[in-house]
Amino acid sequence: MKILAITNQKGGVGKTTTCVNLAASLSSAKRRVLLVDLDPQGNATTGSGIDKSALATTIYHVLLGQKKLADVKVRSAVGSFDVIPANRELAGAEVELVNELARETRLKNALVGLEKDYDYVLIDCPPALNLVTVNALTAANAVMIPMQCEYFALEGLSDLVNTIKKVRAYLNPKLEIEGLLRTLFDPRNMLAQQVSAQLENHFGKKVYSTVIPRNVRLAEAPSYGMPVMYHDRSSKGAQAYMALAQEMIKREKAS
Amino acid sequence: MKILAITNQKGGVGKTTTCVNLAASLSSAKRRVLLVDLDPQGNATTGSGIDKSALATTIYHVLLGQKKLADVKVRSAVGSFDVIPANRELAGAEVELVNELARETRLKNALVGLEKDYDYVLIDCPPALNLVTVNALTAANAVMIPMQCEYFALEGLSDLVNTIKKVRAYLNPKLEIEGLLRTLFDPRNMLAQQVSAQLENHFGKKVYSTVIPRNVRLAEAPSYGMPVMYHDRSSKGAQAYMALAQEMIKREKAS
Ligand SMILES: Nc1ncnc2c1ncn2[C@@H]1O[C@H](COP(=O)(O)OP(=O)(O)OP(=O)(O)O)[C@@H](O)[C@H]1O
Ligand SMILES: Nc1ncnc2c1ncn2[C@@H]1O[C@H](COP(=O)(O)OP(=O)(O)OP(=O)(O)O)[C@@H](O)[C@H]1O
Ligand SMILES: [Mg+2]
Ligand SMILES: [Mg+2]
Repeated sequence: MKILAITNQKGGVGKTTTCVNLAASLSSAKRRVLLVDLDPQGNATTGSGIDKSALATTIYHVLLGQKKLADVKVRSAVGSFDVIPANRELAGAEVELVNELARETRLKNALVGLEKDYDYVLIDCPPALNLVTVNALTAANAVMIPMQCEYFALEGLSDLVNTIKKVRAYLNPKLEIEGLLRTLFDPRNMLAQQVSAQLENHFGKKVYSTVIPRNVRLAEAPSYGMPVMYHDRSSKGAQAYMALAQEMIKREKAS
Repeated sequence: MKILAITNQKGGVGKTTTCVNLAASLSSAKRRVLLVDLDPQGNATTGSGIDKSALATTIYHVLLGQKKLADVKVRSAVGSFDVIPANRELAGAEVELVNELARETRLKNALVGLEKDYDYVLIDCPPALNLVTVNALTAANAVMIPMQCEYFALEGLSDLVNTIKKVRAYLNPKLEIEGLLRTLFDPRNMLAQQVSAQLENHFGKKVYSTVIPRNVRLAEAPSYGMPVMYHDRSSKGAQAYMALAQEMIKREKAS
């Protein structure tokens, strides 16, 4: 089972869009997928067609030891993948977990025993390097870093890489960066091309060959509560995430 | 002295871009401006041309009571405004402040006595509704909400408005939403037009008439460490932030 943390503390780089659309693309390729929403904004929950206001229990209750993952699991409205939902309550977990035992391994322990149920677990992280994100990095065996090819996103990369190194040293020796995903990419933009070239120079093979273009269909899909492949299958956005799913499956087979 | 918290927990909506460019535009209109960077990413610090790695003390030390604002203040490289810088160390403040006395009023108390020095204090907030953001809302007398006209940004608005109401009720009775600023606006995008119309219907006069268009010069400027008016003064981005400064100055005079 691959447990993939989709993370970048820079805001608005396409973490949630990647998580939801990759979940749908992998499940349409017959993989069994669990999406875990670890962001109190609950965007991955809404983007999967789930009504946040109707939820009695969420990932918050799992992290605080009050519920098991199976108790809070729901099905995506469209696209046949399972979701561990989140809502605003999760914002309290950061402070409440600080003085608790095993505060960094709450998610990792909750996922124990699911190996036979899923092929992929995709974790959508909040835009912060906090205890909730550390839970994701401790539970994961791979990290995907969505990257908008702009200056502020590039600036934050070293802090993120340092945090991953620390988690690998103290909490999760298996943790590896699987790849950097170029998102919201506009090829006409000189800056984007320059940043993209810097990523390839610096990270080489760790940069996915699939590039996600800026495509308005990706921004529209969440308002219909569905992944883009169910909103407009022929769109560049839908095609790109299906290509990413294929690239990941090929990497699985090669390893 | 206007103390403006520039905040939205949705990531990547243009908080930092607004803070830096508004600081430059107001100071070019002969207002005395202090920019406070409250985000551990330190993007407003870098966007003002300040080298984060060379800083010995930052806003982190002010919030923990180790330094006064005047001790950590630096001058922007270009654009003649003062900056209270931030770096990655600030990420620790959230947890360290939790059990401290007056944890919500640290910034407010630090700003006491500056009324005669500045006309505007602009606070760049992190993408979260956490204790650091509550410090900004408690210190502020007005809130500006940068809003990308897309679904996930709209979804988060009610949580933000509720948080502002709570801070007003328990910590800062003067706190008012001054306005919502439409950012990264692409008029060709149907979704953006729909969301924009919803904002005007719901918030009326509280929506600034100035709209910030998507303009690549705004994304380029930070890589030169300067506000966009010093990178390309004739660009749509620079013109829009100068218009915003004028709109704010007019609102000041009217009140
Ligand atoms: N490739 C794309 N083309 C067009 N719009 C996109 C694309 N990817 C994401 N978006 C839109 O850009 C905005 C930011 O994306 P998203 O919310 O997925 O980023 P995020 O990193 O999860 O943000 P946060 O840091 O707030 O969690 C959203 O409005 C989304 O709909
Ligand atoms: N009007 C605009 N036109 C083009 N690019 C923009 C515009 N405003 C911001 N940007 C770019 O979009 C990205 C997001 O903007 P910015 O970092 O200011 O948002 P933020 O809300 O401060 O993000 P965070 O939530 O991470 O703090 C940056 O790369 C910035 O350079
Ligand atoms: Mg997100
Ligand atoms: Mg910012």
